[in-house]
Amino acid sequence: SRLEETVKKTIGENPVVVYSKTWCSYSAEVKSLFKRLDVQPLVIELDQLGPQGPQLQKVLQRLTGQHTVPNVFIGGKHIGGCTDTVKLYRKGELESLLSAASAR
Amino acid sequence: SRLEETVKKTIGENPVVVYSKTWCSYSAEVKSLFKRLDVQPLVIELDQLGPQGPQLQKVLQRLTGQHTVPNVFIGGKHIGGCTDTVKLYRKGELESLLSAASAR
Ligand SMILES: N[C@@H](CCC(=O)N[C@@H](CS)C(=O)NCC(=O)O)C(=O)O
Ligand SMILES: N[C@@H](CCC(=O)N[C@@H](CS)C(=O)NCC(=O)O)C(=O)O
Ligand code: FES
Repeated sequence: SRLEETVKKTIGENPVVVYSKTWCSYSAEVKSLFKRLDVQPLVIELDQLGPQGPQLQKVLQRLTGQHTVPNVFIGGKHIGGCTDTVKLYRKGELESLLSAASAR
Repeated sequence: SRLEETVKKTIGENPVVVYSKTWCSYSAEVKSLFKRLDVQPLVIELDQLGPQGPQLQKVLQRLTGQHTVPNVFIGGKHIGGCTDTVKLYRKGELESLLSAASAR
């Protein structure tokens, strides 16, 4: 679908992408973690896109199996949600992924 | 207002009350913390009450200054959100509050 192609293009062209919701504390945690790591993700707030928001969320589920936010991609690779991202950070792996993706 | 009286009655008659949303991970964290402490809060899922949900959320904001979920009460006292509740737990104060409220 065209929306699916849009998502693939987005994650392919941006080192770090976070699909988020503005009111969601888990989304806020992930955004603030990247900020602390001096990374500027492309943030897509699904609640600010009108009817396209839920459509995007369905496409993301089709592409990644994940229907929740935040939904994080680094170097075009699906990372996961908040818990997954924080886990990788604590293992020291997040920063290597970010360097490999030239995110910083 | 009548809704305000309902809330006051609810928090007055139940040792632990959590105003929550079913999709929210912060709300889930608070509910799971109480479960681990062997406490059965009265949980009110604001997203499952149709138009009354947002109305209740406004009443809670008027009563507590807090417009977010989760919104936690123990022994009729406003505790706060997820971060506040977890903070009290780590300080060892949550369990005293729960005992005092005969929550367990
Ligand atoms: N363990 C996941 C939890 C993700 C989750 O449950 N996200 C919620 C919001 S906190 C969600 O997307 N709920 C459904 C929705 O908002 O559409 C993570 O760490 O990201
Ligand atoms: N620090 C607060 C954060 C509360 C918060 O921002 N809650 C969000 C959901 S995670 C919220 O209620 N957003 C507005 C809404 O859902 O109506 C806490 O620990 O509870
Ligand atoms: S909506 Fe509350 S943590 Fe995501």
